[in-house]
Amino acid sequence: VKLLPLLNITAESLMIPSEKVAHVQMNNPLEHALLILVKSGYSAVPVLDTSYKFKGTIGKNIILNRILGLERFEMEKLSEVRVDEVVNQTIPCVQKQDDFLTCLKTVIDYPFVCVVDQEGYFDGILTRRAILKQLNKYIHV
Amino acid sequence: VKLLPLLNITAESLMIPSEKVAHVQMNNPLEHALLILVKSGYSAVPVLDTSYKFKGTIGKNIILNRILGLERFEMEKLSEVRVDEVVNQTIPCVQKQDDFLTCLKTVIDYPFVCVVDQEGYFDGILTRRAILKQLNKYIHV
Ligand SMILES: Nc1ncnc2c1ncn2[C@@H]1O[C@@H]2COP(=O)(O)O[C@H]3[C@@H](O)[C@H](n4cnc5c(N)ncnc54)O[C@@H]3COP(=O)(O)O[C@H]2[C@H]1O
Ligand SMILES: Nc1ncnc2c1ncn2[C@@H]1O[C@@H]2COP(=O)(O)O[C@H]3[C@@H](O)[C@H](n4cnc5c(N)ncnc54)O[C@@H]3COP(=O)(O)O[C@H]2[C@H]1O
Repeated sequence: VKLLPLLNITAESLMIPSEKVAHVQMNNPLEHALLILVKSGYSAVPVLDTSYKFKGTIGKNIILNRILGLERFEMEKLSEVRVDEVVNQTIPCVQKQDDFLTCLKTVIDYPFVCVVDQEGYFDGILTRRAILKQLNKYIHV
Repeated sequence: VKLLPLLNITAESLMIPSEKVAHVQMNNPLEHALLILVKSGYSAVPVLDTSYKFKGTIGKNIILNRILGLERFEMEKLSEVRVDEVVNQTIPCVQKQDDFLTCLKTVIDYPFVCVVDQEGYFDGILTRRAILKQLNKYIHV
């Protein structure tokens, strides 16, 4: 099994570029974020600010947990609470030039990680599927 | 890089056994399924019947899509619709003795696959995280 070519692959060649990534903005109400998540079908998506800098991620679970009251889901809160109040900022990031082993390590505990540049602008996302496809390709060589 | 020991690992040694897997039943209302999903934090979980046979999976997206009306999420449908009306039955399954390469191939397109025996009884789930952890361990040897 020749794994050497795999080790030279960078995040940039594996990532989904920003223009193909569904995202929401920090100042959106949760109602808009939940609609984007349900329509796109994704569990979670990146959150950006108005200048396209990466701020974190938001997922269906964060939103549903926020509106789950004692007796029911309090749907009215969806229009009252904004994304910036519940955004998850603990997602690791990588840079375009990071190598395959770094990328593999970061997706062990996260379905996707974000690719950002040195100033924090959003370049794209690196998914577990992209990493697994590459590994499956090289493991048969 | 010595990958040979990796190839002899089976699904059984990597799976999360059934007693540790959150699941719902076919005859549960969607309200119960959504609560299990929000409380456990999982995007989707296996669906079993009363004799513990594997029937499919259900996730937050299937449920939210089902109750999304023209103007709002119609929460009352959560108590009117049952899991068996929306269960996703297209998830691939593996068996306990399947080898690592088979397991790797099946999780490329699915966050998890179910491990079932020859009669269709549920043994556990095989997650992308378990596969990635093993690959990361052997790729450094
Ligand atoms: N529309 C679709 N068509 C075909 N397959 C689909 C799909 N939506 C989801 N999947 C499959 O389900 C996996 C988990 O999706 P999830 O939404 O939980 O988790 C996703 C989602 O949160 C995020 N993601 C992926 N692509 C995205 C995009 N274009 N924009 C925003 N977020 C994305 O990255 C996570 C991992 O994605 P990954 O591709 O590794 O893994 C995906 C993919 O294998
Ligand atoms: N409570 C928690 N503590 C720590 N990390 C957590 C976590 N919940 C989720 N994660 C992390 O997020 C990933 C995606 O979870 P998700 O719920 O979308 O997708 C999960 C979920 O749908 C299902 N799953 C995992 N463990 C489960 C369990 N014990 N019972 C039922 N379903 C499970 O398998 C999918 C893939 O799981 P995987 O472990 O590869 O990947 C998990 C794991 O890395």
